[in-house]
Amino acid sequence: MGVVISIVSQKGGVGKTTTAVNLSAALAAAEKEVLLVDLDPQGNATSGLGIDKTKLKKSIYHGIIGDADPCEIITESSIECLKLLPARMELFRAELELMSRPDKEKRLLNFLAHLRGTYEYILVDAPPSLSLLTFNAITAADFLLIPLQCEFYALGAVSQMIQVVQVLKRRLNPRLRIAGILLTMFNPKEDSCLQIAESAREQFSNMLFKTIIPENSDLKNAPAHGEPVLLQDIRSPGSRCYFNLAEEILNLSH
Amino acid sequence: MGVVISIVSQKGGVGKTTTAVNLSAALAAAEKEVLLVDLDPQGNATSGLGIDKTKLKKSIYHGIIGDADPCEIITESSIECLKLLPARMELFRAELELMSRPDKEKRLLNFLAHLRGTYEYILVDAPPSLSLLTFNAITAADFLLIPLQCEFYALGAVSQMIQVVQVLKRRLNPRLRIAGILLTMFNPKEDSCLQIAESAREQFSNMLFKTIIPENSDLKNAPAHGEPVLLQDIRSPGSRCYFNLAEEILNLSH
Ligand SMILES: Nc1ncnc2c1ncn2[C@@H]1O[C@H](COP(=O)(O)OP(=O)(O)OP(=O)(O)O)[C@@H](O)[C@H]1O
Ligand SMILES: Nc1ncnc2c1ncn2[C@@H]1O[C@H](COP(=O)(O)OP(=O)(O)OP(=O)(O)O)[C@@H](O)[C@H]1O
Ligand SMILES: [Mg+2]
Ligand SMILES: [Mg+2]
Repeated sequence: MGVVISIVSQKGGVGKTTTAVNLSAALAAAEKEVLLVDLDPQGNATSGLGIDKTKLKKSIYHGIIGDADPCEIITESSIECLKLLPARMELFRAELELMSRPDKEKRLLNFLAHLRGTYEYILVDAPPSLSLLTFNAITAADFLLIPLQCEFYALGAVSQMIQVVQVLKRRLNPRLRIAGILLTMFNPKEDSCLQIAESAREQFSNMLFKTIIPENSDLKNAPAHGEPVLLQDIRSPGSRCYFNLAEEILNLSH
Repeated sequence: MGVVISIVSQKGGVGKTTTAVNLSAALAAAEKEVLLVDLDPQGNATSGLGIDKTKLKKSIYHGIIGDADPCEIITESSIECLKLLPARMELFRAELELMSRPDKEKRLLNFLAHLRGTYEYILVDAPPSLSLLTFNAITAADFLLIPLQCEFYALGAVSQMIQVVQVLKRRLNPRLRIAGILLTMFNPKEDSCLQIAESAREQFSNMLFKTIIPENSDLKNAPAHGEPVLLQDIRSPGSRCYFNLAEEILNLSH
């Protein structure tokens, strides 16, 4: 049975999409069948995989409002074992349209239910918010991965997120666990970065992944080429760190 | 009559809060009466000004749902001419609670109406989304300031935002204008940064501010000290660039 991992943080720009794209690519390179779900109306995971949004007939929007089956939406990527449920701008409308439905937080959970038999890993890239789309990502998940950029505002965001997760776990998803907190854009030459990483270890000690994602220009530039960094240079530090993270994910007990 | 400027981008981490805090401080240093409105449930502008959220009796949440007057919420900052309408986590609830109200996009507009006579500049820090809180920021504004970090995903976000603004301008706020697009975290040594800046000039030519905000460690570290960068070192590049931006804002015709 496939495992659903949602990548969440209400803090913007901490590396959610970069992690979603490159981790799913690394898991696919390890010959796992992977489905990446882009749940951000910005559709950055979709463009990060080089998909042309104008050519899509349907997107995840149609899936969660109940207008399409998964097979009508799922798109190939340039990596064999990696498929995508793409997002486009219309997804902004979903929050308004689902607000009055009793199962509004469970739309993604129900939509992915039939896919767990086909994919070993389903990764969800959530938008930077604590709104209905992110609640859907948390309710559908077996595990959460919380990226933490080494900057002041992002540290507070992690404790806020953990508070929200406790509430949603009780109300909507008792099986939910936090897979870990991932330090991203880590630059050991910056004092403030070292200090933030140090306070993260004190506050969240055993929740941190062993893998730390370095600040890395390949990771920053890969989206402009529309492909994960491992397709550009499999030996670069940007690729290797996400292979290491994939190793930790493969060892999660589920 | 005071001018309302909302700082918006659905892309996360592009420098909205950093701009809101440091631009409002620079305008206050030019002896303008300034009110900064924190409209992000993360409350980063509030912590960026060093305000202790646990000591607040009320926050902007109470203002926009109609439970409190501005004078019950407005807080002093460490800068004489700069006051703040602070945000706390409860603001996440506002979107759900306002959804069914007919004036849901105009709550902030109506709440600020009486304050335009007291403040010369009212700056609004919006969350990274295109949801009800951001619609409130756009509807209440005379001008929009759109930060653009020199990275691939942020460029697409600007064109998406401009599309949304055109729709909201027609429907909700005919007087709205875009004050400008602000290049942030600019690093001239990075090729990708230069390329993104070049495409921004081609796509948005006359909408770009002359001021460019450099990548600067003082700006990155200031939030940890709870104060704008000009209180740390008024001559640093981080301070000077926001003084230059303030100059351009003072010259906006309104
Ligand atoms: N390890 C890294 N080193 C350098 N730059 C990085 C790294 N990871 C991400 N970035 C850059 O930081 C920016 C933000 O990353 P990304 O878009 O993945 O964050 P996000 O959390 O998904 O943002 P949003 O909140 O808007 O969804 C992007 O320009 C990306 O290229
Ligand atoms: N000019 C700059 N130079 C270096 N770092 C910067 C600069 N401006 C902002 N930063 C850093 O980048 C990160 C994101 O900035 P900020 O929080 O202001 O963006 P934001 O758009 O408000 O994010 P969000 O989408 O979460 O509201 C912060 O750590 C901040 O300190
Ligand atoms: Mg993202
Ligand atoms: Mg912000």
